Order: sequence, then C-alpha cells, then structure tokens
Amino acid sequence: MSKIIAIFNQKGGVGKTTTNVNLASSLGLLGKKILAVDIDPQGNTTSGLGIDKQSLKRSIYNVLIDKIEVETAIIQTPFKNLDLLPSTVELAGAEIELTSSLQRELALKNSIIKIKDNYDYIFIDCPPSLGLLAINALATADSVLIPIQCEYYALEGVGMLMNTIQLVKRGLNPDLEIEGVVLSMFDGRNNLSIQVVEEVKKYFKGKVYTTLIPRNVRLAEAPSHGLPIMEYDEKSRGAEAYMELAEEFLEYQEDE
Amino acid sequence: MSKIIAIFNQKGGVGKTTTNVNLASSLGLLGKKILAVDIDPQGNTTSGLGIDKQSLKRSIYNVLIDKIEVETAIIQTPFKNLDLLPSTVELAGAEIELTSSLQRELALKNSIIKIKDNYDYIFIDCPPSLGLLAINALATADSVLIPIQCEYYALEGVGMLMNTIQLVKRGLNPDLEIEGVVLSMFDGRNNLSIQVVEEVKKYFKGKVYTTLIPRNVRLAEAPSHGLPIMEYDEKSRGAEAYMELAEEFLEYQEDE
Ligand SMILES: Nc1ncnc2c1ncn2[C@@H]1O[C@H](COP(=O)(O)OP(=O)(O)OP(=O)(O)O)[C@@H](O)[C@H]1O
Ligand SMILES: Nc1ncnc2c1ncn2[C@@H]1O[C@H](COP(=O)(O)OP(=O)(O)OP(=O)(O)O)[C@@H](O)[C@H]1O
Ligand SMILES: [Mg+2]
Ligand SMILES: [Mg+2]
Repeated sequence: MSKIIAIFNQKGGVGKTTTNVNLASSLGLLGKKILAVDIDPQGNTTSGLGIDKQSLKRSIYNVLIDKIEVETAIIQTPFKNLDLLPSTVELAGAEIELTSSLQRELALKNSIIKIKDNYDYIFIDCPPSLGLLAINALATADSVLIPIQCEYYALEGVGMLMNTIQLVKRGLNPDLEIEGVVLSMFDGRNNLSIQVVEEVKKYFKGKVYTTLIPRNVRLAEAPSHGLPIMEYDEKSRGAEAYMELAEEFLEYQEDE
Repeated sequence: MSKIIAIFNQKGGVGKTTTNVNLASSLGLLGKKILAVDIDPQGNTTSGLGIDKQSLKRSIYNVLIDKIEVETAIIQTPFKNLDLLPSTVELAGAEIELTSSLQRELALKNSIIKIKDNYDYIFIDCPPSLGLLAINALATADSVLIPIQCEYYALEGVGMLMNTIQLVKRGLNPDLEIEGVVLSMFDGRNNLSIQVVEEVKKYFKGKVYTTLIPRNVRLAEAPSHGLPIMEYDEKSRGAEAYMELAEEFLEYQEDE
C-alpha cells in the first residue's frame, strides 16, 4: 500500500524542504522505503541530502520534458531506505516548456505511477508558487502535507492555499486529501507563535499534528553539511521533533 | 529623478515583503515620496500596511489585465509619503491570463511609466518565483534590491538569482542594474549567519549594504497589526536597522 504525498504551501520559507528532507529520512530510519522527489528548480531537497547537482547526468527535468524512464533518474542516497528523484537548475525552464506540451499537468503523474509500488511513501517537495510544477505535484499526489510557519504572513496565506487545493481537486485530482498540517519554527516564548497555533488548529480542525517543530538553529545548519538532522545532530530538539512527527504520521496511516 | 526598484529573490521567505514595507516607510519618514507596488498574489505588502483587501475595488490585477489607469488603483496609506498599488487574490490567475496577451512581459512597465515622475522611488515586492509576474517587475525596474536571509538555502540560490537577472537584462531590460544586496535575519551568535555574510560579500563585491538586518521578533509581529516597524515599535532593533538601511540607501543615490 503505497502513498504519494505533496509537501505544499505557496508561502515561501515555511519549512517545506526541511520537512521533506527530515520527515523522509526519519521514516527511512523507522524502516519505511521512501522516495523523496524534488520538483523545485531551487533544488534544495537535492542539496539538503548532500547530492552534488553538477555531477548528475539525469534529473526530474529529463523525466518531465524528455520523458525518460523515471528509474533512470532516481538515485540512492547514503541514508537508510531513502532514494531521491533530484532537481537541477534546468528545471527552471520546465514550466515554460511544459506549457505547450500535451497533458502538461500530468507529466509527473504519468511517470511516477510506474514506480509507485517500489516505495511505502513518496514525498514531493514543491516550489513556493502556483505554476505548472506545483500543479503537477498536486495532480500526482494522494494527499497534501502542509507546513505552516508560526508567523503572521504564513497564516494569512492559508485561505489561498485551500483555494488552490480545491481547484486541483475539482479539475485534476478528485481524490486529493489533506494528509495533515505541521506547524514549524514554533517559539513558545513568543505570543505570535502561540496565536498562530491556535488559529491554525481552529481552521484545520483535527488535521493538525500535535508534534510542533520548534525553531532550532541545528535544522538550519544541517543543510550546509548535506545531512538530514538525524545524521547531523540526533540529540537536537529538531531531530527529536521530526522523529516524533514521523511516528505520529505513521499512527494516522494505521487508522486507515 | 525618479527610480523604480524591484525587490526580488526567488528563494522563499528571505524578507522581500518585510524589506519592501519597512524600507519604503522609512524613506517616507525621511521625506521621500514613495510608491510601494505589490505584485505578489499573496498580497503580503498590502496586508503588512494594514489595508483590508476585501474592501478594495481595484488592484494591480485590474491594471495588468483590464488595463485600467494605474492612478485609479493606487491608494494612499496612513503612513507619511507612502502610497500603495495593492494586490488581491485575483492576481493568482493573472499569470495564466497574461500568457496569451500581447507584450505580456511589459504589462506593468506600460502602466507604471505614466506615473513614475510622481514619486522619488517606486519599490515592487515580487513573489518567490520566476513566472510572468516577477518577469514583469524585473522588466519594469531600473534596478534590483536583493534581500538574502543569512541561511544556507538562501545562499545556494544566489547563482540562479543572478542567472535570472542576466536573462532579463539580455532579453527585456538592458539597463537593469543591481541596486544592492541586504542581508536579513542576521544572528551574530551563530556561525552559519557569519559564514553566509562572508560568502555573500565575496560574491557581490561592493554591492552589499553594510547595514545588517538582525533577526528581531518585533519585525515578525508588526504585520499582524498592519503596521510598518517604525509605527509598531520605533525603539526595536528592527526599526533602527531599517532606518539605517534607508539612510545608507540614500547615500548611494547621491553618488550618482
Ligand atoms: N524549525 C526550524 N528551525 C530553524 N530553522 C528552520 C526550521 N525549519 C526551516 N528552517 C530554515 O528556514 C529556512 C526556510 O526553510 P525551508 O527552506 O525548508 O522552507 P521552504 O518552504 O522549503 O522554502 P521555499 O519556499 O523557498 O521552498 C531555511 O534556511 C531552513 O534551514
Ligand atoms: N529580520 C527579521 N527578523 C525576524 N523575522 C523576520 C525578519 N524579516 C522577516 N521576518 C519574518 O520572516 C517571515 C518571512 O519574511 P517575508 O515574508 O518578508 O519574506 P518574503 O521573502 O517576502 O517571503 P515570500 O517569499 O513568501 O514572499 C515573515 O513571517 C516575516 O515576518
Ligand atoms: Mg523549499
Ligand atoms: Mg513576500
């Protein structure tokens, strides 16, 4: 029983990549077979996992535009049970190139479907926008995991976020569900953080993970070493929080 | 002598909106006549200045798509010398609608040009993407102000950022210059911040403002009250830093 989950929020800098890298690697440590997909031209998931983009012969760009077999672009990472479909800067041109191709919203879905059963979970890290790359991810996914930073502008964007998900659900992917909402960069010492948590819990009744990801500088340092947090500093609050999130995430899967 | 400056960085959450709101309002307090333009569908500059988006009859969407006169969409803000061309959620559909229109990259330029001389400076807050809205801003601007968060992923994106600026310079706007680079969310206690500052200064030789914007929770609180930092808490480190940045910004203008 395999599942594809898009990590999406059009607001920038809310922790999409940090969640993709650390939730995927924590689930790998818990014995689940994981594919992390990077469909953001910035390629932060790719570098966050320590992969040198210059050395890659193939990437998601070739899968979407040249229609190569997705297995030939997937690479193993040094981390347990974790494979990656990497992104390179070529992807920046893909949105324009996809515009004129047939079934442009389904380029990713048509390729990923073939290898879906090789993994327990496939996570897709989205760019902070509403263009064709994000739409491809939402059209492919079974569900959406939404990171929300505990700050005002991120809270303000929630309405627009839900509009986008509803549009995709109506037009491209009727089965798309909300996997869950994870609150990130939480700082218990400041009122704003606490207010945002309360507002988000009211808005998403029951879909918000009880695990809060604290603001923790070790999470911001880990990518400069190309390591998930559990490899960089397993005793840090950031590592504990993402492992807790991984366990909570799995609890909900059992319910189904 | 009026100047149009795009505040741009495709990396999300680096402080584009926070810089737009607080640099524009600080320059207004220093006696300069300022127009803040919000071309991000998220509309964070609009709400950061306390404007209720639901109450707006016109916005930048109508300027770009319906080609209404830009003066009819501009509103005065309660803040000294500061006008706003607001954004609403309708703008989310503009990128698709612009794709098929004539001179789609110049929709903003063709309208703003008419009122350019009413202001000393016009600042444009861009979305975190490389779509037609950001391209319109870069095609309109005389120069680009680049906020960079003092963290690894923001540093990694600098190459791609410069690629985009060069592309626009070659194809649409040969006179586009770098106005300056402002380092934001600086935390002197952590090594990562210090390393990023050094790398950015090496990369952008001479174009980096000496004013560093510190990580300061008051800057994150101010938007929830719809106020620029000088109105919300003028004694905060965030307010001092943005006023210092405004003064340093003006020093460079005199040189010209
Ligand atoms: N809990 C946390 N504590 C401290 N720093 C964090 C945390 N989560 C993320 N960060 C840092 O904050 C910045 C933004 O996070 P990240 O890049 O993961 O967000 P994003 O939503 O993927 O951004 P984009 O919209 O550009 O794709 C990064 O520099 C990251 O290292
Ligand atoms: N110097 C600072 N200190 C503390 N918080 C800050 C600072 N600058 C910005 N912030 C907060 O960080 C978050 C990201 O900043 P902001 O929204 O201005 O970035 P942006 O680049 O405009 O994001 P987007 O890419 O989504 O447009 C916001 O919640 C903002 O309030
Ligand atoms: Mg990201
Ligand atoms: Mg912004």
